[in-house]
Amino acid sequence: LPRVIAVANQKGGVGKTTTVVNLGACLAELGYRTLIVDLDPQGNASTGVGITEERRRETSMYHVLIDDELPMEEATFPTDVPNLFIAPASLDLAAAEVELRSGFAAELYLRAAFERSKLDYDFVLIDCPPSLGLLTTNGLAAAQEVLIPIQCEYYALEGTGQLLVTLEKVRKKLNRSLELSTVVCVMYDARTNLADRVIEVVRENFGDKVCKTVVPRTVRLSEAPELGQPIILFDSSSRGAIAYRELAKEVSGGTPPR
Amino acid sequence: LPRVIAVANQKGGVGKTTTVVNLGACLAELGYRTLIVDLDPQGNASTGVGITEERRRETSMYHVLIDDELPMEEATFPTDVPNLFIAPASLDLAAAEVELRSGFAAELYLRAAFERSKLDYDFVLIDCPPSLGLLTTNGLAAAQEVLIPIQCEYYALEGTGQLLVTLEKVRKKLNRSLELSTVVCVMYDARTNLADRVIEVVRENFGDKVCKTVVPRTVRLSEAPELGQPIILFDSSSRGAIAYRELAKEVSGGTPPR
Ligand SMILES: Nc1ncnc2c1ncn2[C@@H]1O[C@H](COP(=O)(O)OP(=O)(O)OP(=O)(O)O)[C@@H](O)[C@H]1O
Ligand SMILES: Nc1ncnc2c1ncn2[C@@H]1O[C@H](COP(=O)(O)OP(=O)(O)OP(=O)(O)O)[C@@H](O)[C@H]1O
Ligand SMILES: [Mg+2]
Ligand SMILES: [Mg+2]
Repeated sequence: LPRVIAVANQKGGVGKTTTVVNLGACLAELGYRTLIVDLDPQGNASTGVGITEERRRETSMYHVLIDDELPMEEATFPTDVPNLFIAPASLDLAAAEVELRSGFAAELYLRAAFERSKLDYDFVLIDCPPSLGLLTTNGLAAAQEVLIPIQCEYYALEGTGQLLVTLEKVRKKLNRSLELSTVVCVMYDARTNLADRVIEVVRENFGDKVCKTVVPRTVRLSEAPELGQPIILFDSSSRGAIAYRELAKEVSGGTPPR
Repeated sequence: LPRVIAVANQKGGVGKTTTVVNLGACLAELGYRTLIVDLDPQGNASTGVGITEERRRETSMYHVLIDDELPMEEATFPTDVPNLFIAPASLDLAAAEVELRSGFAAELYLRAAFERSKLDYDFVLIDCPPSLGLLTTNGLAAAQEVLIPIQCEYYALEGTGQLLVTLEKVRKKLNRSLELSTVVCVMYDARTNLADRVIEVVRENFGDKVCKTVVPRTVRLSEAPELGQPIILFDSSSRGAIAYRELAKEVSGGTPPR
């Protein structure tokens, strides 16, 4: 059974997508069969692994959520990275938020989709949009673990309280097994000691859930999405690639099962 | 009557709050009486001008939206910048999204609040959360203009189509006078020519709505929120302060009326 990890934080632009794409690629490189599920209507994770808008219109996570017979396999594509697969988002996913709300148990559509699918993976990473709405709740209800990326900037600290309250609500009402397993400090900018103060606060609040690996802010990481490539393809020896490889080892705990 | 400008973009972390706080402060410095309305439950704009969590719990935008007799004046506070005022957000604003949805014309609560208030300002800037949900729709329905900050990075380009579709829907169904008046390129990082390519695409798509002023990515801008100060108080001669002063002149067109 795969480890299903929702990558969530309602604060915007804190590296959720960048972490899903690059942690996913590095887990795949280690030999873990990994699926990225893109729940953000903007489809940044789909773009980040090179899936064009056209391809997404055919079948995407929108169709899987709306049609309760369609298994994940029907909307899953391979990527340029061996062992890495993607179930892309499309723009009509934004409409799903409204359409799902009218049905019963609207928060459990993704979990139901996982249950009717053959998830032949070691890891499933779910990229959530920057809100605590229905799409993110679906992601949290379908996962066993949550990974929170925290940007090393001041505003990013403010939202974590609200996120923990939401996680608790989801755990009580929708998903007893949900656990905050991993916190990752990202976009660390050595030019300011603000970043060090943020990391200190994060370690105080989250203790040993915080990864030792800190992802630096690097230009190459921000350039890779334009070519639709994870950093290990775009610039394999860059600081960003090294950091996400370290993170993949830390999250996976070492050698793949296959 | 004030110019009411909603600052919106569902892509997260693209400088909405930073633009509201600093454009607001620079308009105030020019002599325009300016109100910041914080519609984001995370309350980053409130923090950015130094309003503490405790102060927000008393009265905030949550109370104004929920209580249809409370005028904006009851939830408005002065800031350390002369001429700059704030109607802060509080965490319970997230609950408002659910509570408002059950009433009639849920999208028009903010407009109704403006109509029952004495808005004695030259500018009202509304900081929207990173989604196209009910709070953002309230902001768009209550404004006459929209300002879209666009981060000079690749993923940030993807969401603009979805945003334009939403603006059109709001214009047709809720607010005939809504106009996309201003697009600002922000967080420009000279270390990569990706930023130049993004600006080129933005100017192609939005023509003369795009401000000449481009806000650079600077460490000082990211440090200012920790002290709860706009950049003109935190480091008045920095590149960030210069850029937002230029932007304020461009948006206001010059001399204040008072
Ligand atoms: N470590 C990093 N170094 C440099 N740039 C980064 C890094 N991580 C992310 N970025 C860039 O910062 C921007 C925000 O990151 P990203 O889109 O991954 O955040 P997000 O949390 O997924 O955003 P949203 O809230 O919109 O979903 C993107 O343009 C991305 O390329
Ligand atoms: N020009 C800039 N230079 C450096 N840092 C910046 C700049 N503009 C914004 N930032 C920083 O980038 C982060 C994101 O900016 P900000 O919070 O203003 O974006 P936002 O669009 O309001 O985010 P959200 O989508 O969560 O509301 C913040 O930590 C902020 O301090
Ligand atoms: Mg994202
Ligand atoms: Mg903001």
